[in-house]
Amino acid sequence: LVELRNVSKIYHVGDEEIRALDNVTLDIHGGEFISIIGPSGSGKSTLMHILGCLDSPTHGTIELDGTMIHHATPVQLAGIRNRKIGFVFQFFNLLPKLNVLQNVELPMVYSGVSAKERRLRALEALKMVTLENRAKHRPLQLSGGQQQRVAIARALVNNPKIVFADEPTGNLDSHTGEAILDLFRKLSEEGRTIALVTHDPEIAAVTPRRIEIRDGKVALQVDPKLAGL
Amino acid sequence: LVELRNVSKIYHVGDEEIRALDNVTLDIHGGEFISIIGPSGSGKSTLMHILGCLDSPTHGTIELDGTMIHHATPVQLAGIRNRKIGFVFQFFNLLPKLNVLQNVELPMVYSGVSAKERRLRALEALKMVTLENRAKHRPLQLSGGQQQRVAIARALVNNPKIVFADEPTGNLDSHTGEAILDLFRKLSEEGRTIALVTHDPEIAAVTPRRIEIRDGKVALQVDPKLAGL
Ligand SMILES: Nc1ncnc2c1ncn2[C@@H]1O[C@H](COP(=O)(O)OP(=O)(O)OP(=O)(O)O)[C@@H](O)[C@H]1O
Ligand SMILES: Nc1ncnc2c1ncn2[C@@H]1O[C@H](COP(=O)(O)OP(=O)(O)OP(=O)(O)O)[C@@H](O)[C@H]1O
Ligand SMILES: [Mg+2]
Ligand SMILES: [Mg+2]
Repeated sequence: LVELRNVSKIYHVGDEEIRALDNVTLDIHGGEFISIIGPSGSGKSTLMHILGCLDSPTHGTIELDGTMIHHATPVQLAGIRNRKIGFVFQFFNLLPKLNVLQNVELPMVYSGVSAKERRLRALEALKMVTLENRAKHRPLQLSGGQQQRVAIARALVNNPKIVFADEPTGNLDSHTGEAILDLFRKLSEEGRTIALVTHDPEIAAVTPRRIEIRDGKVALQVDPKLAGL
Repeated sequence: LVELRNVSKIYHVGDEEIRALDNVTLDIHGGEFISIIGPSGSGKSTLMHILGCLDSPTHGTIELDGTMIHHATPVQLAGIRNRKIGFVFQFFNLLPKLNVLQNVELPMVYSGVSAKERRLRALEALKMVTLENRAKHRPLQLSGGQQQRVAIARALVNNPKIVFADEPTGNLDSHTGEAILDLFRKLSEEGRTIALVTHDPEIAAVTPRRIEIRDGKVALQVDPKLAGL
């Protein structure tokens, strides 16, 4: 489904070079449930942004569902993202001037869903994260964890084939976090491909595959077949 | 040191009333090391903002180090905050146009510390969170966890008597998180008062006192004397 070949992401700040990703080769197969773990600053968010077609690599190639992404134009990338990928950002990226319902409807505005249908599906997605009672409020009137749950609802509203989530339970207590993990597990059972970044060892333990990153390199891959999990 | 009496915080959105805090009475004594725990949306950040003199209650009184805060003017509040309190926000609130070093120096600019002294103390604080090598970079060039550590360094740079930190390890892997917790423990041993909001049960377990919040009410207080910890 997604194939990275020798992908690097290099930033230049002043005369310094920062290798956020360093020559990463990685395959993600359809229907997998994966967690990405690693120390702070190791390259997890950078990897997710590249996998999610939000950022392009400095070197290397990416193939997503048969399309060579590194050649695609920004408009083509936006189309692929909108139709195939749901993304939950580490710091949510909600639009403060829209209310919660409008934020969740947004991906469907781009894909041309009717206003009535948008509203129904957005309310359903908010029910999945138990926040339908805050539909008319604005993101900054919610707590950190509540905003995170709105961002999760927005990522799921277009029924994406692939979901990339960057620490989706980072601002949630363990009880609320477990409910969100159950949601992702259910989506995985429906055949969608799910990749989560997490610092929580309990979450990493329940996903069949773990990808470990250190200093921009993929360190360790625990595959279900090898690990006998 | 800090006494809350019948403090409520009530928001009005449309015709709805949201009781973020509901009649909270609470004492925090000098030198305590406390964790504040509770579900997402239960009122933890709201409580911290009121304890940290960043927000005022709708009802009730607060006394901090002998001063009745609820009567203080914004200028007086800023002075009290700057001299006595270090605050780590749940989402950092770093200034994107300043570099990392300038962000950490900022509290000392307000308290009139010389440029040379500011620079030395800011670099020392960055060393405490192992980020001195990113001093010249900007916050948005750092990862989520790295930004969080800059926010911690900024909160400590003025040697505050009281430190309030809202999920200071939320974006950190367990190894980096433990290093930060050790830092707070050391500060507590120096006699400072430390209150941390956390979703991490392992952190809550190591602080001598835990305050549990549910639906804006302080549910349970485990005191060291009572719990025999
Ligand atoms: N400006 C606001 N307007 C309306 N409601 C608000 C506002 N700020 C917070 N709230 C509500 O007050 C309640 C408490 O919010 P608070 O941010 O204190 O929760 P929290 O315990 O910190 O949660 P989390 O763990 O998700 O960060 C929540 O229901 C939240 O939606
Ligand atoms: N725009 C940028 N300019 C320069 N360096 C950057 C930029 N964005 C990220 N980096 C650096 O790239 C490295 C990887 O960052 P990334 O955000 O992927 O880490 P992460 O694993 O997600 O960390 P965290 O767990 O703290 O969120 C870090 O050292 C970071 O400082
Ligand atoms: Mg990250
Ligand atoms: Mg909060």
